[in-house]
Amino acid sequence: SHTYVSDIMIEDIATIKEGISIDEAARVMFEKEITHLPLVSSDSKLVGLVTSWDISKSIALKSDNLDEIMTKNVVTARPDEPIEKAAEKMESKDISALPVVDENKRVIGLVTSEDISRLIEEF
Amino acid sequence: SHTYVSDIMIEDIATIKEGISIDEAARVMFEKEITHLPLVSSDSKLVGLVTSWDISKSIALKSDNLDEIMTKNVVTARPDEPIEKAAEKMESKDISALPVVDENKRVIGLVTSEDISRLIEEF
Ligand SMILES: C[S@@+](CC[C@H](N)C(=O)[O-])C[C@H]1O[C@@H](n2cnc3c(N)ncnc32)[C@H](O)[C@@H]1O
Ligand SMILES: C[S@@+](CC[C@H](N)C(=O)[O-])C[C@H]1O[C@@H](n2cnc3c(N)ncnc32)[C@H](O)[C@@H]1O
Repeated sequence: SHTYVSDIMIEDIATIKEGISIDEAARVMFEKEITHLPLVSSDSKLVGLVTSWDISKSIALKSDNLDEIMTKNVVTARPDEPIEKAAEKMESKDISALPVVDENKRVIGLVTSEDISRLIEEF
Repeated sequence: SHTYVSDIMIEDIATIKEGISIDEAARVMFEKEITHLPLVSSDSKLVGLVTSWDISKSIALKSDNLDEIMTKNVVTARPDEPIEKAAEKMESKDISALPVVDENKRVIGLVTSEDISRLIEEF
Protein backbone atom coordinates (compact mmCIF):
# COMPACT_ATOMS: atom_id res chain seq x y z
CA SER A 1 0.00 0.00 0.00
CA HIS A 2 2.74 2.83 0.26
CA THR A 3 1.36 3.77 3.68
CA TYR A 4 3.85 4.23 6.51
CA VAL A 5 3.56 4.06 10.29
CA SER A 6 4.02 7.85 10.49
CA ASP A 7 0.90 8.30 8.26
CA ILE A 8 -1.43 6.58 10.77
CA MET A 9 0.22 6.63 14.19
CA ILE A 10 -1.38 8.44 17.13
CA GLU A 11 1.01 11.17 18.28
CA ASP A 12 -0.70 12.59 21.35
CA ILE A 13 -0.28 9.58 23.64
CA ALA A 14 -0.23 9.14 27.41
CA THR A 15 2.94 7.76 28.98
CA ILE A 16 3.76 6.90 32.57
CA LYS A 17 6.98 7.31 34.55
CA GLU A 18 8.89 4.61 36.40
CA GLY A 19 7.72 4.17 40.00
CA ILE A 20 3.97 4.62 39.32
CA SER A 21 1.61 2.12 41.06
CA ILE A 22 -0.82 -0.36 39.44
CA ASP A 23 -3.75 1.71 40.80
CA GLU A 24 -2.40 4.90 39.21
CA ALA A 25 -1.82 3.16 35.87
CA ALA A 26 -5.41 1.79 35.99
CA ARG A 27 -6.73 5.30 36.73
CA VAL A 28 -4.89 6.81 33.72
CA MET A 29 -6.28 4.08 31.44
CA PHE A 30 -9.81 4.68 32.71
CA GLU A 31 -9.72 8.49 32.49
CA LYS A 32 -8.15 8.54 28.99
CA GLU A 33 -10.07 5.47 27.69
CA ILE A 34 -6.86 3.81 26.49
CA THR A 35 -5.46 0.29 26.73
CA HIS A 36 -1.68 0.82 26.21
CA LEU A 37 0.67 2.89 28.42
CA PRO A 38 4.38 3.16 27.49
CA LEU A 39 6.60 3.49 30.56
CA VAL A 40 9.37 6.05 30.02
CA SER A 41 12.49 7.11 31.92
CA SER A 42 13.07 10.70 33.06
CA ASP A 43 14.66 11.48 29.64
CA SER A 44 11.60 10.05 27.76
CA LYS A 45 13.31 6.82 26.71
CA LEU A 46 11.08 3.72 26.44
CA VAL A 47 11.68 1.29 29.34
CA GLY A 48 8.49 -0.81 29.32
CA LEU A 49 4.80 -1.15 28.44
CA VAL A 50 1.68 -1.71 30.59
CA THR A 51 -1.59 -2.75 28.95
CA SER A 52 -5.10 -3.26 30.34
CA TRP A 53 -4.39 -7.00 29.96
CA ASP A 54 -1.41 -6.61 32.36
CA ILE A 55 -3.64 -4.77 34.86
CA SER A 56 -6.16 -7.62 34.58
CA LYS A 57 -3.23 -10.06 35.06
CA SER A 58 -2.35 -8.29 38.34
CA ILE A 59 -5.78 -9.28 39.68
CA ALA A 60 -5.39 -12.89 38.47
CA LEU A 61 -1.92 -13.13 40.10
CA LYS A 62 -2.88 -11.03 43.15
CA SER A 63 0.16 -8.84 42.54
CA ASP A 64 0.40 -5.18 43.61
CA ASN A 65 3.80 -4.55 41.99
CA LEU A 66 3.73 -2.86 38.56
CA ASP A 67 7.33 -3.87 37.89
CA GLU A 68 6.26 -7.54 38.15
CA ILE A 69 3.38 -7.32 35.66
CA MET A 70 4.66 -4.86 33.04
CA THR A 71 6.41 -5.93 29.83
CA LYS A 72 10.03 -4.82 29.60
CA ASN A 73 11.03 -6.28 26.23
CA VAL A 74 8.81 -4.05 24.05
CA VAL A 75 8.25 -4.64 20.33
CA THR A 76 8.33 -1.21 18.66
CA ALA A 77 7.91 0.39 15.23
CA ARG A 78 9.87 3.10 13.38
CA PRO A 79 7.93 5.98 11.77
CA ASP A 80 9.28 5.20 8.26
CA GLU A 81 8.23 1.54 8.42
CA PRO A 82 5.54 0.27 6.00
CA ILE A 83 2.27 -0.57 7.80
CA GLU A 84 2.45 -4.14 6.44
CA LYS A 85 5.59 -4.70 8.53
CA ALA A 86 3.91 -3.29 11.66
CA ALA A 87 0.86 -5.54 11.07
CA GLU A 88 3.13 -8.58 10.66
CA LYS A 89 4.95 -7.84 13.95
CA MET A 90 1.64 -7.53 15.82
CA GLU A 91 0.26 -10.71 14.30
CA SER A 92 3.35 -12.79 15.08
CA LYS A 93 3.40 -11.73 18.78
CA ASP A 94 -0.40 -11.68 19.35
CA ILE A 95 -0.30 -7.98 20.33
CA SER A 96 -2.43 -5.06 19.15
CA ALA A 97 -0.19 -1.95 19.44
CA LEU A 98 3.45 -0.90 18.93
CA PRO A 99 5.05 2.18 20.50
CA VAL A 100 6.73 4.22 17.74
CA VAL A 101 10.25 5.31 18.64
CA ASP A 102 12.80 7.66 17.06
CA GLU A 103 16.49 6.79 16.57
CA ASN A 104 17.18 7.71 20.25
CA LYS A 105 14.48 5.28 21.49
CA ARG A 106 12.25 8.20 22.49
CA VAL A 107 8.52 7.46 22.23
CA ILE A 108 6.96 9.64 19.50
CA GLY A 109 3.66 7.79 18.99
CA LEU A 110 1.66 4.56 19.02
CA VAL A 111 0.41 2.46 16.07
CA THR A 112 -2.48 0.03 16.72
CA SER A 113 -4.24 -2.75 14.80
CA GLU A 114 -7.36 -0.55 15.06
CA ASP A 115 -5.62 2.19 13.01
CA ILE A 116 -4.65 -0.36 10.34
CA SER A 117 -8.07 -2.07 10.38
CA ARG A 118 -9.88 1.17 9.58
CA LEU A 119 -7.86 1.54 6.34
CA ILE A 120 -9.71 -1.51 4.95
CA GLU A 121 -12.55 0.79 3.92
CA GLU A 122 -10.16 2.47 1.45
CA PHE A 123 -8.89 -0.69 -0.26
CA SER B 1 -12.97 -6.74 -0.71
CA HIS B 2 -15.52 -9.56 -0.85
CA THR B 3 -14.60 -10.75 2.61
CA TYR B 4 -17.25 -11.42 5.24
CA VAL B 5 -17.14 -11.60 9.03
CA SER B 6 -17.62 -15.40 8.86
CA ASP B 7 -14.38 -15.64 6.78
CA ILE B 8 -12.19 -14.16 9.53
CA MET B 9 -14.02 -14.55 12.85
CA ILE B 10 -12.54 -16.62 15.68
CA GLU B 11 -14.97 -19.45 16.44
CA ASP B 12 -13.42 -21.12 19.45
CA ILE B 13 -13.97 -18.36 22.00
CA ALA B 14 -14.20 -18.28 25.78
CA THR B 15 -17.46 -17.03 27.30
CA ILE B 16 -18.45 -16.51 30.93
CA LYS B 17 -21.77 -17.08 32.68
CA GLU B 18 -23.78 -14.56 34.68
CA GLY B 19 -22.78 -14.47 38.36
CA ILE B 20 -19.03 -14.86 37.83
CA SER B 21 -16.73 -12.56 39.89
CA ILE B 22 -14.22 -9.94 38.65
CA ASP B 23 -11.37 -12.13 39.97
CA GLU B 24 -12.62 -15.15 38.01
CA ALA B 25 -13.06 -13.09 34.82
CA ALA B 26 -9.47 -11.77 35.25
CA ARG B 27 -8.19 -15.34 35.72
CA VAL B 28 -9.87 -16.55 32.49
CA MET B 29 -8.37 -13.61 30.55
CA PHE B 30 -4.91 -14.35 31.94
CA GLU B 31 -4.98 -18.12 31.36
CA LYS B 32 -6.37 -17.83 27.80
CA GLU B 33 -4.39 -14.65 26.90
CA ILE B 34 -7.55 -12.89 25.70
CA THR B 35 -8.98 -9.39 26.19
CA HIS B 36 -12.71 -9.87 25.42
CA LEU B 37 -15.14 -12.14 27.32
CA PRO B 38 -18.81 -12.30 26.17
CA LEU B 39 -21.18 -12.93 29.08
CA VAL B 40 -23.91 -15.42 28.18
CA SER B 41 -27.14 -16.64 29.84
CA SER B 42 -27.77 -20.32 30.61
CA ASP B 43 -29.21 -20.76 27.08
CA SER B 44 -26.06 -19.19 25.47
CA LYS B 45 -27.70 -15.86 24.63
CA LEU B 46 -25.46 -12.76 24.77
CA VAL B 47 -26.21 -10.60 27.84
CA GLY B 48 -23.04 -8.52 28.16
CA LEU B 49 -19.30 -8.11 27.51
CA VAL B 50 -16.31 -7.77 29.84
CA THR B 51 -12.95 -6.59 28.49
CA SER B 52 -9.51 -6.20 30.09
CA TRP B 53 -10.21 -2.44 30.01
CA ASP B 54 -13.30 -3.06 32.20
CA ILE B 55 -11.20 -5.13 34.66
CA SER B 56 -8.67 -2.26 34.78
CA LYS B 57 -11.64 0.10 35.33
CA SER B 58 -12.68 -1.96 38.37
CA ILE B 59 -9.32 -1.10 40.00
CA ALA B 60 -9.65 2.61 39.09
CA LEU B 61 -13.20 2.69 40.56
CA LYS B 62 -12.38 0.33 43.45
CA SER B 63 -15.39 -1.81 42.48
CA ASP B 64 -15.67 -5.54 43.18
CA ASN B 65 -18.98 -6.02 41.34
CA LEU B 66 -18.73 -7.37 37.78
CA ASP B 67 -22.30 -6.29 37.01
CA GLU B 68 -21.25 -2.65 37.67
CA ILE B 69 -18.24 -2.66 35.32
CA MET B 70 -19.41 -4.86 32.43
CA THR B 71 -20.99 -3.48 29.26
CA LYS B 72 -24.60 -4.55 28.75
CA ASN B 73 -25.42 -2.79 25.49
CA VAL B 74 -23.10 -4.82 23.23
CA VAL B 75 -22.35 -3.87 19.60
CA THR B 76 -22.34 -7.13 17.61
CA ALA B 77 -21.75 -8.40 14.08
CA ARG B 78 -23.59 -10.92 11.90
CA PRO B 79 -21.58 -13.65 10.11
CA ASP B 80 -22.77 -12.53 6.64
CA GLU B 81 -21.72 -8.91 7.19
CA PRO B 82 -18.90 -7.42 5.04
CA ILE B 83 -15.74 -6.78 7.09
CA GLU B 84 -15.85 -3.10 6.05
CA LYS B 85 -19.10 -2.73 8.00
CA ALA B 86 -17.58 -4.41 11.07
CA ALA B 87 -14.50 -2.11 10.85
CA GLU B 88 -16.76 0.94 10.60
CA LYS B 89 -18.73 -0.10 13.73
CA MET B 90 -15.53 -0.60 15.73
CA GLU B 91 -14.08 2.73 14.56
CA SER B 92 -17.21 4.72 15.39
CA LYS B 93 -17.44 3.33 18.96
CA ASP B 94 -13.66 3.20 19.71
CA ILE B 95 -13.81 -0.57 20.33
CA SER B 96 -11.64 -3.36 19.00
CA ALA B 97 -13.87 -6.48 18.90
CA LEU B 98 -17.46 -7.48 18.10
CA PRO B 99 -19.14 -10.69 19.28
CA VAL B 100 -20.68 -12.45 16.27
CA VAL B 101 -24.24 -13.60 16.90
CA ASP B 102 -26.70 -15.79 14.99
CA GLU B 103 -30.35 -14.88 14.41
CA ASN B 104 -31.23 -16.14 17.94
CA LYS B 105 -28.62 -13.82 19.53
CA ARG B 106 -26.43 -16.81 20.36
CA VAL B 107 -22.69 -16.08 20.35
CA ILE B 108 -20.99 -18.00 17.51
CA GLY B 109 -17.67 -16.14 17.34
CA LEU B 110 -15.67 -12.90 17.76
CA VAL B 111 -14.29 -10.54 15.09
CA THR B 112 -11.45 -8.20 16.10
CA SER B 113 -9.60 -5.26 14.54
CA GLU B 114 -6.48 -7.48 14.75
CA ASP B 115 -8.13 -10.02 12.39
CA ILE B 116 -8.96 -7.23 9.93
CA SER B 117 -5.54 -5.55 10.27
CA ARG B 118 -3.70 -8.71 9.28
CA LEU B 119 -5.55 -8.76 5.93
CA ILE B 120 -3.62 -5.60 4.93
CA GLU B 121 -0.73 -7.80 3.82
CA GLU B 122 -2.96 -9.26 1.09
CA PHE B 123 -4.17 -5.96 -0.40
C1 LIG C 1 0.48 -11.39 24.35
S1 LIG C 1 -0.81 -10.21 24.52
C2 LIG C 1 -2.19 -11.27 24.66
C3 LIG C 1 -3.52 -10.59 24.87
C4 LIG C 1 -4.02 -9.73 23.72
N1 LIG C 1 -3.83 -10.31 22.44
C5 LIG C 1 -3.47 -8.32 23.77
O1 LIG C 1 -3.06 -7.79 22.73
O2 LIG C 1 -3.44 -7.75 24.86
C6 LIG C 1 -0.66 -9.57 26.18
C7 LIG C 1 0.74 -9.15 26.57
O3 LIG C 1 1.39 -8.56 25.48
C8 LIG C 1 2.16 -7.47 25.92
N2 LIG C 1 2.34 -6.49 24.84
C9 LIG C 1 1.39 -5.71 24.27
N3 LIG C 1 1.95 -4.91 23.32
C10 LIG C 1 3.29 -5.21 23.31
C11 LIG C 1 4.42 -4.72 22.56
N4 LIG C 1 4.32 -3.77 21.64
N5 LIG C 1 5.64 -5.26 22.83
C12 LIG C 1 5.80 -6.23 23.75
N6 LIG C 1 4.77 -6.73 24.48
C13 LIG C 1 3.54 -6.23 24.27
C14 LIG C 1 1.42 -6.89 27.10
O4 LIG C 1 2.25 -6.17 27.97
C15 LIG C 1 0.81 -8.14 27.71
O5 LIG C 1 1.66 -8.63 28.73
C1 LIG D 1 -14.78 2.44 24.61
S1 LIG D 1 -13.54 1.25 24.75
C2 LIG D 1 -12.14 2.31 25.05
C3 LIG D 1 -10.82 1.62 25.25
C4 LIG D 1 -10.25 0.84 24.07
N1 LIG D 1 -10.38 1.56 22.83
C5 LIG D 1 -10.82 -0.54 23.97
O1 LIG D 1 -11.16 -0.96 22.87
O2 LIG D 1 -10.87 -1.22 25.00
C6 LIG D 1 -13.77 0.47 26.34
C7 LIG D 1 -15.18 0.01 26.61
O3 LIG D 1 -15.77 -0.48 25.42
C8 LIG D 1 -16.57 -1.59 25.73
N2 LIG D 1 -16.66 -2.47 24.55
C9 LIG D 1 -15.68 -3.19 23.97
N3 LIG D 1 -16.19 -3.90 22.93
C10 LIG D 1 -17.51 -3.59 22.87
C11 LIG D 1 -18.62 -4.01 22.02
N4 LIG D 1 -18.45 -4.86 21.03
N5 LIG D 1 -19.84 -3.50 22.27
C12 LIG D 1 -20.04 -2.63 23.27
N6 LIG D 1 -19.05 -2.20 24.10
C13 LIG D 1 -17.82 -2.68 23.90
C14 LIG D 1 -15.87 -2.28 26.87
O4 LIG D 1 -16.74 -3.10 27.62
C15 LIG D 1 -15.31 -1.11 27.64
O5 LIG D 1 -16.21 -0.71 28.65
